[in-house]
Amino acid sequence: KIPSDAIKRIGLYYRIIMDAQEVISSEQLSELTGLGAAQIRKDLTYFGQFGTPGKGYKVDQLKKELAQILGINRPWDVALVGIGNLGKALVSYQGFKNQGFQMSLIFDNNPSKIGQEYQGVPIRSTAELGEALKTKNIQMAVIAVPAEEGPSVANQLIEGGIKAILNFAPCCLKVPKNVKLINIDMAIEFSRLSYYLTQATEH
Amino acid sequence: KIPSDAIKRIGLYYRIIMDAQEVISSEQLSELTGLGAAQIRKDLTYFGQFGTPGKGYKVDQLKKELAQILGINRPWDVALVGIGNLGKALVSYQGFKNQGFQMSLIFDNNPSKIGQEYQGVPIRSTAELGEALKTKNIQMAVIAVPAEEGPSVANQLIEGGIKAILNFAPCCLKVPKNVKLINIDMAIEFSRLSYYLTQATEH
Ligand SMILES: NC(=O)c1ccc[n+]([C@@H]2O[C@H](COP(=O)([O-])OP(=O)(O)OC[C@H]3O[C@@H](n4cnc5c(N)ncnc54)[C@H](O)[C@@H]3O)[C@@H](O)[C@H]2O)c1
Ligand SMILES: NC(=O)c1ccc[n+]([C@@H]2O[C@H](COP(=O)([O-])OP(=O)(O)OC[C@H]3O[C@@H](n4cnc5c(N)ncnc54)[C@H](O)[C@@H]3O)[C@@H](O)[C@H]2O)c1
Repeated sequence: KIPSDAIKRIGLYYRIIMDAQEVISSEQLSELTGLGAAQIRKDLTYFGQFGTPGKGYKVDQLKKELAQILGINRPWDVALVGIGNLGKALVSYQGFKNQGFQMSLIFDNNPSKIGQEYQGVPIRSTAELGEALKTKNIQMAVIAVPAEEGPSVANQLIEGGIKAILNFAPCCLKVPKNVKLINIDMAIEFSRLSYYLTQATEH
Repeated sequence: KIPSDAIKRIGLYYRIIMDAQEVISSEQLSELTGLGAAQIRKDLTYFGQFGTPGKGYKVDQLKKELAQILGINRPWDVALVGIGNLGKALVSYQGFKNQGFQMSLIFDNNPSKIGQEYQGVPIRSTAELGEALKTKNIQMAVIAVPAEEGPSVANQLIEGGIKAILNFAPCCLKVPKNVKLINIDMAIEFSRLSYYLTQATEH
């Protein structure tokens, strides 16, 4: 079982080699990422024998392999629940589309938003969430609703067949074993920064 | 040296006990967070002797202690660079202010934005970044500019005395040893989800 940190680094290597020359060495990747060359080589060997010792990795080949490993060699339709300030920023963001992730279904429960469009995508009522997800066979969703709504929205998504959730709401979600949940909690990241600043002044 | 994951969990415990009763047990915290009770007790012992075995933790006391450890027992002025879609979502967000983090300085380099206000906060030119940061003794900053601008913005911030950076731009930043950098890379989190979905279907 490959550590999640290694998967994150693989995602980073993939993005970095998007603009790379024909051949790239682990030293060059180390220079670009700030990670150790040995770490990079180890991460890549989890997945196979890439590259030639002393020569480096053929970029086109590595790109293909990493895209296949990460599953980004195909488009993904993503459901977004909550088209507020954060939701709008996420839908406008080109960076996700560049890797094949399209927020193609938007749900909200605010009557003044339902039936509107955001960047050409219709805003649907969460009442039709389950049906819409199953019809389009959506497996991935983003939660961008207030904390108190997170748990019920997560349950609705899972009932609709969602198997992978990126959650921005500052709440603890309980999901079944076969559902992958990633929480991005920005407020907690801020408190990590204040922790380190406080430590630094105390020593 | 306490692992960064433990610091993240401490931030989570703090938020959870904000709404807690007078006394809370590690079992209750386990129920609320989905983390193991033993893990929780171990995390808390990094920082001192809290609570009474068999009885639990006094919430008011634990709140005070954790706020002090995390450094969120005081307000923090945060500089934001880049008031685009993501920047606006961040400034509007009440959740940061609830923990004492206020984005009180906003910088951008778009002439049509400079001199405007966002939610009552003036948008300043990045040309005056260094001076404004030093005048207000700002130590913490958020980077919400495009990837290609990230490195130069980071350098400007560090020259202006910033010691802690939360970076949303999908670029690798190099910072001195005394600067704490946290990267939030949402596109990479998406590729982790697609990795797990791809694994699930292959097994
Ligand atoms: N804005 C940020 O920068 C930021 C940062 C960190 C975390 N978050 C978190 O992200 C979430 C969204 O933040 P925001 O600033 O966009 O808030 P917001 O209030 O602007 O948007 C929330 C949206 O969710 C909708 N909504 C509420 N309940 C719903 C439900 N049951 N089903 C469907 N839609 C529902 C609302 O109608 C609204 O459109 C919150 O949980 C917040 O804590 C936001
Ligand atoms: N929008 C999202 O949901 C999202 C998600 C993940 C990552 N990101 C990343 O966050 C960053 C911001 O995204 P966005 O959607 O808000 O983009 P945006 O284009 O809406 O906003 C970028 C802002 O930065 C300003 N800017 C550009 N160069 C600058 C400089 N040198 N100094 C000061 N300001 C400068 C622009 O004028 C603009 O206001 C990007 O790096 C993006 O990759 C955004």
